Amino acid sequence: KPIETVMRESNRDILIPADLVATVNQDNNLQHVFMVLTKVKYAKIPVLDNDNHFKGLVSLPMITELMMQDTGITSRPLEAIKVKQIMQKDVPTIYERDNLEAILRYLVDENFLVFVDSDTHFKGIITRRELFKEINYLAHN
Amino acid sequence: KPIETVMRESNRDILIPADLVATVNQDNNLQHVFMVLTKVKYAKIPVLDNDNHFKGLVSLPMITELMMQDTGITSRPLEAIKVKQIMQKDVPTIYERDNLEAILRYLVDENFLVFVDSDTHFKGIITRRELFKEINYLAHN
Ligand SMILES: Nc1ncnc2c1ncn2[C@@H]1O[C@@H]2COP(=O)(O)O[C@H]3[C@@H](O)[C@H](n4cnc5c(N)ncnc54)O[C@@H]3COP(=O)(O)O[C@H]2[C@H]1O
Ligand SMILES: Nc1ncnc2c1ncn2[C@@H]1O[C@@H]2COP(=O)(O)O[C@H]3[C@@H](O)[C@H](n4cnc5c(N)ncnc54)O[C@@H]3COP(=O)(O)O[C@H]2[C@H]1O
Repeated sequence: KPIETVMRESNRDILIPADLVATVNQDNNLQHVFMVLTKVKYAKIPVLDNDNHFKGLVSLPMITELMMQDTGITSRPLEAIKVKQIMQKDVPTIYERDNLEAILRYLVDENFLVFVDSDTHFKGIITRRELFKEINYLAHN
Repeated sequence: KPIETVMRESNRDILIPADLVATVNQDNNLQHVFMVLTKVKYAKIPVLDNDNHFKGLVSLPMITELMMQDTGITSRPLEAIKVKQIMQKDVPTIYERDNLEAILRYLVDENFLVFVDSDTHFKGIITRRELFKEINYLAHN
């Protein structure tokens, strides 16, 4: 397993810690989440509860879908709906970051992985970019 | 260079051909592009002209940014603006797909690469997912 052994040798951390990740609270209304996603420009971001537990993921298309009406585009429904009502909930989470082979396999179909502790408190994300940087770095050394 | 030699041995094509890629025409108005991006759910897609030349990339935040006003969210400006006025134009394109090391390096900072011919006609995209599948496949063989 050349890739895994080669990654083991590096001790760079590939986790982006929670305080650097843009998130929203599950009780925020969609007008607020629409503004956050427009400002940060990330395609999808984590949704947390008041105790920093990971609850789901939200993206702009999940919100803009509700704005499409026969008469055109309207933002009226957004103020009354909370993100917890429309967020994606079936999200794989990981508890440890040393099984690089599993991380690589997950990142084939996901843009990033959500890292939590044993109480599902949100700890950060592992992104495809960080894994590519790792593979790139190690391929040259 | 272990990764490159190992990738050379595989002859799977990592290109997603143009006819499978969701695109918009640079003269489409933003109301139309808003609807396409909401339906296909891709974070960013290519913008072409009438002769299938590659012209730029568009994402929902580029559009929703124009909908944010002091009074709230409005879709009124969208019908009168064409996507060519707001699209991202400084996009790296590639002409050949055998230099895997360059592709890997590009995909550290880009979600996908745009593949064109010598006349900048759009031919398809090379995505991070396809490259991960390749690396994953070859790491096990
Ligand atoms: N402000 C910025 N500056 C420089 N490059 C930028 C950037 N925003 C996006 N990119 C580049 O575009 C890729 C795709 O970002 P996207 O927002 O679609 O998808 C992102 C986003 O949904 C999420 N993500 C990454 N960093 C985040 C953060 N700090 N907070 C929240 N979500 C984040 O993870 C996905 C994969 O991110 P990854 O870093 O692998 O890959 C990123 C990165 O290479
Ligand atoms: N309908 C779907 N079915 C299954 N999985 C899906 C999916 N939509 C997205 N994904 C997964 O989410 C990743 C990120 O997609 P995103 O739309 O942010 O970012 C996408 C999108 O901006 C663009 N892209 C990919 N395929 C496209 C297509 N057929 N047409 C237009 N753009 C495409 O390339 C970026 C990277 O795509 P990649 O495949 O590496 O990575 C994809 C893929 O692993």
